[in-house]
Amino acid sequence: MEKIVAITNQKGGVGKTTTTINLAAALAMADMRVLVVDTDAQANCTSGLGVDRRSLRKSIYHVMILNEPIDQVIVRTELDNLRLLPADKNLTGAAVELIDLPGREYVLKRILTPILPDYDYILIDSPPSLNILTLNGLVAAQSVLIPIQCEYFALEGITDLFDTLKRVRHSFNPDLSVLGILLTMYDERTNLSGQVRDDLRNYFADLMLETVIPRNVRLAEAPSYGKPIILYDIRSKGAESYINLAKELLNHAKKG
Amino acid sequence: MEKIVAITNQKGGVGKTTTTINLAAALAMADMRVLVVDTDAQANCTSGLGVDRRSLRKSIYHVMILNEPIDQVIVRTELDNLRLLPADKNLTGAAVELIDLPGREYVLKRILTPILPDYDYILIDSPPSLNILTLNGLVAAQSVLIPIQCEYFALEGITDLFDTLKRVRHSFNPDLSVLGILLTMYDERTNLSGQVRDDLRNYFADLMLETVIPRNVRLAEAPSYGKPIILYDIRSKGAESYINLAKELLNHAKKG
Ligand SMILES: Nc1ncnc2c1ncn2[C@@H]1O[C@H](COP(=O)(O)OP(=O)(O)OP(=O)(O)O)[C@@H](O)[C@H]1O
Ligand SMILES: Nc1ncnc2c1ncn2[C@@H]1O[C@H](COP(=O)(O)OP(=O)(O)OP(=O)(O)O)[C@@H](O)[C@H]1O
Ligand SMILES: [Mg+2]
Ligand SMILES: [Mg+2]
Repeated sequence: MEKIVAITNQKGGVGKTTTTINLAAALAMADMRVLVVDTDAQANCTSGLGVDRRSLRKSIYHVMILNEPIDQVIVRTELDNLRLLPADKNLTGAAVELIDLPGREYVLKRILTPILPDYDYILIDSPPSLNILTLNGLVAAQSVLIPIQCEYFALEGITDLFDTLKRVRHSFNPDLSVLGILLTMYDERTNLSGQVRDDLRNYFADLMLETVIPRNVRLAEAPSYGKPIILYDIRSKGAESYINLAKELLNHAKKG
Repeated sequence: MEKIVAITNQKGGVGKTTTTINLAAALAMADMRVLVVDTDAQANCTSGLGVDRRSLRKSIYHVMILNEPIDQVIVRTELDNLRLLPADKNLTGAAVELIDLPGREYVLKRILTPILPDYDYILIDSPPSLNILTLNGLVAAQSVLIPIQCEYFALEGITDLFDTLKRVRHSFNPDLSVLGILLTMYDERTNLSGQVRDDLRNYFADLMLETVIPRNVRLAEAPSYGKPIILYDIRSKGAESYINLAKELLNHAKKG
């Protein structure tokens, strides 16, 4: 598994933030030093890790746009090995402010460079769009993890995402690989989940990760307590599946 | 119910597109002439109504950015009373192209003006972000319908949305009202759904719509056949709830 991973899918509500938080926590539990980077103005990663975005004086916005030093903005979380570069509402304007900056696609990559030695893994959560913030994540990353719900609209958007990855490789980040496609909110009681899974397996064969994340209400409850699932309910199916995902990725060879 | 309604929530995956398609179809079934406007580059409304975005020569992009006449781009759907102004992938670039246009917030409002007399209702589906396309929808609309999942992350984003509505009223559209907040994907088996519903009812009291949309897999299956739920499975709970929603809104007095 590469050190810097972007968790990306422009379709909304497919489990990007839930995957970022809980994969990061599972890796931290396995004694890896992990940084979560929240690039979404909704700041769901920030609140899901128990940090109140309204109480922050500085966020990723101040580092990317106002050149504040990154080590003064990174905060601790309840897990010793897990740190966070938090987001706040200012990011809503960042998409416009970044447009006029020279090298606008490389800003995130540039700000992460000095702290790379401090972490084993850096997970970047993306907003639900193919905007300049998502692009910054794909340029800074060495590989991309694609969460996808087992539903039709999520399936439809996947070709757009792969087109975007091709463009990013061509213009900005030639070494960007695909870590894998992760099925989320899988509900074995419905035919739909099974059909979409089969479609994806036929089409993307070796890019599909073995681990499948089931629909599990404990995963949706945990964020209201500001805790990753392993601190909220370690016995739940949700916690088990993200621990399995961390194990699978730690044993993972690089894919194309 | 006002004629032009934006269906908006920057949180991803809360049921914006599903609500736009199925409310529009239920209104069309009640003999209203309805136009659906798809402003999302994912073009889920377009495919959910059975139109292949790749086969389109023109879309809303060509009308908003290249000044093509709107009546040459609007297409028919399987329901006689329901038309569609389709989206396509070009919209991904539109957010940047619109930034430099004078009066960029009013472009959608301007292109809809000549066709207002042809429709009883115009429903505008928004992308999952507070970008210039969502803003265009909020400026063109007379009221806004806010779908919200009964989950924590969706609850968190609602204050940002109301802040945005305040700014839109102040700078661009003073008469923008809130048609209501619609609970979607409600799962009565989980405590979470009930808790979030109660939080919302305490906080937003009279803005909450009576109709609640249950989680119903038939709603997630219908888009793969390009059909609204009333054509895919009229007997399902999903179809029943959207028909109830249409009834409630048709009898609806304007709210603040
Ligand atoms: N496996 C799961 N089982 C049950 N609920 C889940 C699961 N994964 C995520 N959720 C819930 O589904 C909703 C959407 O997930 P999440 O917010 O992580 O998606 P996202 O892709 O980050 O959304 P956005 O596009 O808005 O950033 C959240 O309320 C979350 O708590
Ligand atoms: N009531 C429901 N029951 C079951 N599934 C639903 C329901 N409403 C929507 N869905 C499914 O949930 C997913 C998200 O819904 P939808 O795409 O309509 O949300 P959205 O807010 O438009 O997403 P985006 O933010 O990406 O535009 C879709 O796969 C849809 O089919
Ligand atoms: Mg998210
Ligand atoms: Mg949508």
